[in-house]
Amino acid sequence: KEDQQLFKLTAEDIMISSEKVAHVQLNNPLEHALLILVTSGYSAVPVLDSKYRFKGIIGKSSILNEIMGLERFEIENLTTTTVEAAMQTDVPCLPKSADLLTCLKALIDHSFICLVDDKNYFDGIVTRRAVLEQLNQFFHV
Amino acid sequence: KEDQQLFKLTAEDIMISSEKVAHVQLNNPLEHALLILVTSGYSAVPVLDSKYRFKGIIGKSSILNEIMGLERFEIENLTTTTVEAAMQTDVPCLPKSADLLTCLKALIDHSFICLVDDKNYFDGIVTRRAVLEQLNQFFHV
Ligand SMILES: Nc1ncnc2c1ncn2[C@@H]1O[C@@H]2COP(=O)(O)O[C@H]3[C@@H](O)[C@H](n4cnc5c(N)ncnc54)O[C@@H]3COP(=O)(O)O[C@H]2[C@H]1O
Ligand SMILES: Nc1ncnc2c1ncn2[C@@H]1O[C@@H]2COP(=O)(O)O[C@H]3[C@@H](O)[C@H](n4cnc5c(N)ncnc54)O[C@@H]3COP(=O)(O)O[C@H]2[C@H]1O
Repeated sequence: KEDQQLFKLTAEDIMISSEKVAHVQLNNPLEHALLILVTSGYSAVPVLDSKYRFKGIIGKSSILNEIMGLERFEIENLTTTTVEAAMQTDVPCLPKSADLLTCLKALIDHSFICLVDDKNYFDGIVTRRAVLEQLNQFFHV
Repeated sequence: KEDQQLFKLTAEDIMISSEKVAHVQLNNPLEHALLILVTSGYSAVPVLDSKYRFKGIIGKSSILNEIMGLERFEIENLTTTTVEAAMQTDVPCLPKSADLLTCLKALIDHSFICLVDDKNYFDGIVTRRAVLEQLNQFFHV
């Protein structure tokens, strides 16, 4: 039955692997992160260190919060603030062996989940779109 | 069986109704839309006309594209450009009577779907989060 197919899938089967994921480095200035976000069109992307370990995520929301001062735009913050200072770190991660239902549960409150190995090296991301696509196929057979 | 419960749900059962949805008006300057997006934290929100009819959606991505000039930030565009000039209009809508599987299919490529009646009056939105939450409950019984 289809049930078996769906439950056998893992994050690795539906993930966007690391080389295809737009990301930034910890010590990049915010200006660089904003450029990556605007050219890719993504709301948020992972932040990695120089050894490719996962550190957090940075989005347009956090960058806008940094530059919208009370009176005016503080554009100079884009060159003086680093990604490390503005990123979110309290985000869940999963191993790429996680099953689809574990991914589904984690994606209720997050647009994407980062996949890391036991030494925190970055493997890729699983997105809401990928899980919704599998569920759509499951119900429409 | 649970199957029956899931398939009986409609968009109206899981939607965020219009009075709880952050939105902007067609003729607002972009500066106003940016303020709503930054204070609410949302990536994008619906655009309505003065009679509460749905017109499109406006997000941080479209606003940033308007103000990031080639050489420098063109902040003045925030006061001179209207929401109508920068919004996306080719987005799908559904009636609030749509069933859950119809919502699931539409949400594969959109973070949220606007719900409108037959005269295009805005009823609310259905989000990926709401559908993922129902599917999570369905599989975890
Ligand atoms: N260039 C594009 N082409 C086609 N569709 C696009 C698109 N950009 C965005 N979308 C659509 O809009 C949804 C929300 O994108 P958002 O950028 O807010 O949020 C994205 C983004 O923050 C991140 N993301 C997705 N793919 C990425 C990648 N290759 N590299 C880095 N981050 C990625 O994961 C979130 C969820 O992605 P998901 O695919 O579930 O959901 C995406 C997708 O359905
Ligand atoms: N203030 C908050 N409190 C708790 N969680 C929050 C939150 N803001 C964002 N999130 C979480 O982040 C996800 C992506 O939000 P985003 O703003 O990119 O994308 C949002 C936003 O553009 C829009 N949206 C959601 N609720 C809205 C509302 N009340 N008014 C206007 N737009 C809304 O629908 C998209 C999808 O929403 P969804 O709930 O599926 O998914 C949300 C939710 O899981």
